[in-house]
Amino acid sequence: MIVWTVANQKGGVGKTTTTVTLGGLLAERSERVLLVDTDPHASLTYYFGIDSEQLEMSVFDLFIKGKNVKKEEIIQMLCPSTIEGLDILPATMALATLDRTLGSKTGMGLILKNALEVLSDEYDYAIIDCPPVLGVLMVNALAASSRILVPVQTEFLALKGLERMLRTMELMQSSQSKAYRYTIVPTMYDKRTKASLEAYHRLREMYGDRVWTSVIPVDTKFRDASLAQQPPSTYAPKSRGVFAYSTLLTYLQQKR
Amino acid sequence: MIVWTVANQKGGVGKTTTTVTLGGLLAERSERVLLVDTDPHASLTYYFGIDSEQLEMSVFDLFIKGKNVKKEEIIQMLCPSTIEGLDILPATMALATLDRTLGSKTGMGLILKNALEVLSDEYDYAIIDCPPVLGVLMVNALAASSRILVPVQTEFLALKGLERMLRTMELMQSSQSKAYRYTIVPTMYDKRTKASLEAYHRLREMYGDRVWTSVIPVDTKFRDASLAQQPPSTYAPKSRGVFAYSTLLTYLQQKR
Ligand SMILES: Nc1ncnc2c1ncn2[C@@H]1O[C@H](COP(=O)(O)OP(=O)(O)OP(=O)(O)O)[C@@H](O)[C@H]1O
Ligand SMILES: Nc1ncnc2c1ncn2[C@@H]1O[C@H](COP(=O)(O)OP(=O)(O)OP(=O)(O)O)[C@@H](O)[C@H]1O
Ligand SMILES: [Mg+2]
Ligand SMILES: [Mg+2]
Repeated sequence: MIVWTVANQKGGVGKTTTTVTLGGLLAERSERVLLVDTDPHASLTYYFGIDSEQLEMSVFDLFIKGKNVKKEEIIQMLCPSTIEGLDILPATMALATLDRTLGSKTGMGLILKNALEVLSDEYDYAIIDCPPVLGVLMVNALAASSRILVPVQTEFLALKGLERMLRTMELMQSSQSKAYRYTIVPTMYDKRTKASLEAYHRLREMYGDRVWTSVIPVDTKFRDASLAQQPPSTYAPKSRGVFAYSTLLTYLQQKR
Repeated sequence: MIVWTVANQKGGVGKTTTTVTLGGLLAERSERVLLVDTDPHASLTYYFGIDSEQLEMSVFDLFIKGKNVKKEEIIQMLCPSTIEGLDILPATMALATLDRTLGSKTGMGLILKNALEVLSDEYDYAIIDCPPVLGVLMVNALAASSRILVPVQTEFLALKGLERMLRTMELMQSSQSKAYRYTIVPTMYDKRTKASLEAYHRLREMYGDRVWTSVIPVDTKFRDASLAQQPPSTYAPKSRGVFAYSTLLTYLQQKR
């Protein structure tokens, strides 16, 4: 099972949209896919019409049960989606308390990694959607994954703090003693504005081949798809936004 | 001094934009204004061209010094802005560690409230920009303020989880035994799409007079203003976005 994390401390940059769109495209290509929601605000969970408040079990329970959680227990936490081959490990608001209650305990950084290893023969891909926070949930996501996707809006202010954040994420992951692989995904690119073009060139100057070779354009179909509670790849398969994500997916699969 | 908090656990909804625009408008009306950045990603700090990584002192130091911080020490943390009468209390990435290190200690919820009381004869207004997280920084902001402004995108997915979040914020504040006053500010309203209109009507149905009587429209000038590192009220004073915020400001000042 290949595990990707989608993360950025800046809010509203398209983390959930990236997770859902890539997940939908992989399921169309007959891969078995698990989407993991680690955001207490539960956007991914709500996206698929799952009422986070009604859930009895969620990612939060993985942290309560700790290292000895059994496969059957994890499977009970999963929710099917309307898409064949695509399941959700949902989030609840209770995750917002994790940093305060468990943050300083040792060994809490590998809970998600352990749980996904238990499930690794059930799925081909797992994609983890992160909250816009550098906390214990992010540490877990980084430890569990082989590559981090960092959506970055193509605007100048979005480039501020990016360098520092990438370094902090590297530190958070370095305790896992493995290669730190990330791909910057320029998103919400608006070809009509000069600011977008300039910011994109600046990104490529600063990060070279760590930046994906293309961009995700601004596309209103993404909002419409979330209103329809369908992955963009199902809702608007021929849209330029989905086409861009399928190019990204091919690029990522070649990189492994 | 009147203190407002701008908060929403959802990312990218316009919290920083709301804080900067209202701050700029108040300074134009010759009010003395302090903008407080409690987001570890430091968007507000970078907006004003302040390099968060070079700062010796920031909001983080208020938590280190604790209740006995002196007025001179707080004044040293402040940064002037290019706008007459508008100062910034900046943020650093170190704030990301607060929940893990101080979250469970008692008495950490009133640090910001105490500090702003010390400064209360220096400013007429203070506006606190929050990270998209329900944590110890949010507890501090809620305790320090008389009203919470909640920017909400006019789209269906943005309405999911809103009820739960407002209730959680009320619980976080109830320990301060004062009235819980919030105003929902519909933002990024796009009059061309039916989804925006429907979501706006849904908001009014659900929350009645807790929703501001108008909306902040989608306006590309906000991104341009942040690129120019000027408050929107300075950069594009006649834009429809700034006009909408000045109507909001008049509404809020009448509500006190
Ligand atoms: N390429 C795009 N073009 C236009 N709109 C987009 C695009 N990508 C995402 N959006 C819209 O932008 C908003 C924010 O996206 P999303 O919720 O995926 O961001 P996020 O980074 O997950 O936010 P959070 O920080 O709250 O987790 C949504 O309304 C989404 O539909
Ligand atoms: N009314 C609007 N119309 C168009 N763009 C807007 C509007 N308000 C904000 N924006 C843009 O949306 C993006 C997100 O805004 P902003 O950074 O203020 O959100 P935020 O809620 O503070 O995000 P975070 O969750 O990261 O703190 C920015 O690029 C900003 O310029
Ligand atoms: Mg999200
Ligand atoms: Mg912000």
